[in-house]
Amino acid sequence: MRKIVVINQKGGAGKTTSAAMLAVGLSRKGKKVLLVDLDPQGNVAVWFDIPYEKNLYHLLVENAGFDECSYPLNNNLLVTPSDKTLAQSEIVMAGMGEGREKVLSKALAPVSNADFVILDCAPSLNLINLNAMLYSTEAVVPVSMDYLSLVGAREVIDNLTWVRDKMGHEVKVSMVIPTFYDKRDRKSQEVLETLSRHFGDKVTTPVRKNVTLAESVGAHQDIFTYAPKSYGAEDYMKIVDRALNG
Amino acid sequence: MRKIVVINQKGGAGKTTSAAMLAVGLSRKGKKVLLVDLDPQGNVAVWFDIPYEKNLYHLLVENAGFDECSYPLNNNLLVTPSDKTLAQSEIVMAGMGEGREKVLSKALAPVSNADFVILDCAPSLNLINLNAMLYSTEAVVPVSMDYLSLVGAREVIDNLTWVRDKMGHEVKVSMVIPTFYDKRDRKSQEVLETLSRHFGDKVTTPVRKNVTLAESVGAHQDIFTYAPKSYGAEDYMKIVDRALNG
Ligand SMILES: Nc1ncnc2c1ncn2[C@@H]1O[C@H](COP(=O)(O)OP(=O)(O)OP(=O)(O)O)[C@@H](O)[C@H]1O
Ligand SMILES: Nc1ncnc2c1ncn2[C@@H]1O[C@H](COP(=O)(O)OP(=O)(O)OP(=O)(O)O)[C@@H](O)[C@H]1O
Ligand SMILES: [Mg+2]
Ligand SMILES: [Mg+2]
Repeated sequence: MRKIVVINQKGGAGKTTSAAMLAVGLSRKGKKVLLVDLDPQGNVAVWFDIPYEKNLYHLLVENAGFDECSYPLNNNLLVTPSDKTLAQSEIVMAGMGEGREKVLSKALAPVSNADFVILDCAPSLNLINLNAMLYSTEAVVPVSMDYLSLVGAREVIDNLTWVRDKMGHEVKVSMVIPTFYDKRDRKSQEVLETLSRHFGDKVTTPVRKNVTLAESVGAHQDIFTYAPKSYGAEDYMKIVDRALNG
Repeated sequence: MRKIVVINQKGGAGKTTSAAMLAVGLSRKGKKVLLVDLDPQGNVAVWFDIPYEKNLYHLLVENAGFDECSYPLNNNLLVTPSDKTLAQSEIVMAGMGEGREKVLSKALAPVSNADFVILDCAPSLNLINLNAMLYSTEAVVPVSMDYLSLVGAREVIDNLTWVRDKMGHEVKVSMVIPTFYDKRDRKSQEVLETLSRHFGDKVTTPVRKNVTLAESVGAHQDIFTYAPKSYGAEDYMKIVDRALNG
């Protein structure tokens, strides 16, 4: 079972889009996938218009069962949504003593028949994201083509190094996804080169800036359904194939 | 003294760019401005390459003096930077009892000779942002031209309403800034119309998608210095003028 944390502290780097399109794409290829939204913004449930009751908050701090807190998007894909109530989980967990960084791992322990568990992180340095890093074995880092997002990616590496050195848990970076790529911008080219210099062959095909990706959200559909021939669908499908062969 | 919180929970909505360009633009027009970075990403200090020692963390929880924690960017503009240490402030403040939402107001009480105090928020729902709302009298909400950023803007309004009803403190929305606007995208037009319907004349001139704004960060300059004739400089200067006359 591959346990993947999708993470970059920088806002708007393309985390939710990458986590969700990876999850949907893998499920369309027959893999069993669980997508967990770790952000109180709750963008995953908003995007796919998921009518839910219990969510990650109940799973983490109210001892709800995993089945009560997960909802099928298709035959191969379950989603555990979040919303504002997740901010309350952070507070409760911060108040626990020992074990506060293992709450998510405990809550997801019953999940055993998935091929992939994908965690979509909030743009913060918080206890829930630490829980996510401790649960996962690999990290996917979306990086938008600007200087500040590179700074965010650098911080992810520092955080993963800290988790390895201070907590003895290894999360390897399996993919760095260049997002909002526009080959006409010299800036896009420069940032892509910088990423390649630091991350070599972990850098995936770039996801081109493509308004259909933003439109698919308002249409409450994944990109493969909304615009199967778009650059957005094409780029993310290549990333799905890479994840399958990785 | 105008106390402005720049806020939108959505990542990458253009908060830091708007807060900083508003601050710099106002200072260039002779106003005395304090810009406070409330985000542990510390993007303001990174952008302007500010060599600092004490920062917002020391001001909030180590009783450092305001003068030790603020640095001049020009004759009219002081910056109080942040970095990872700010995450520690959040933890300390959460542990305080009564008064935990007033720590920032107390820390900024000595600031009296500024014309504008501008607070750049992190993309989160946290105690520091609540402190920011309680200190401020007006809110500026950058909204990028996509559905999820509209959802974030909606949440800002809900949060401000909660602060008014539950805590008796009024923060009026003085400007809603459309960001990453591209008139060739139907999506940009739709989101702009939606904003106008909800916020009427509080909606400012849109800030057009303009790669020079992203480049100015890597060049460690504000847009007026980096590219004075660019759309980025033009759009933000109109917003500065509007703030001056507002
Ligand atoms: N390649 C792309 N081209 C155009 N729009 C995109 C692209 N990728 C994502 N978007 C849109 O940009 C916005 C930001 O992307 P997204 O929400 O995935 O980033 P994020 O890192 O999850 O943000 P946050 O930090 O708020 O969690 C969304 O509205 C999304 O639909
Ligand atoms: N109008 C624009 N055109 C092009 N690039 C822009 C524009 N406005 C901002 N940017 C760039 O987009 C990125 C995101 O903007 P910014 O950092 O201001 O957003 P933010 O809301 O502060 O993000 P966060 O949620 O991480 O705090 C930055 O690299 C910035 O330089
Ligand atoms: Mg997201
Ligand atoms: Mg910012």
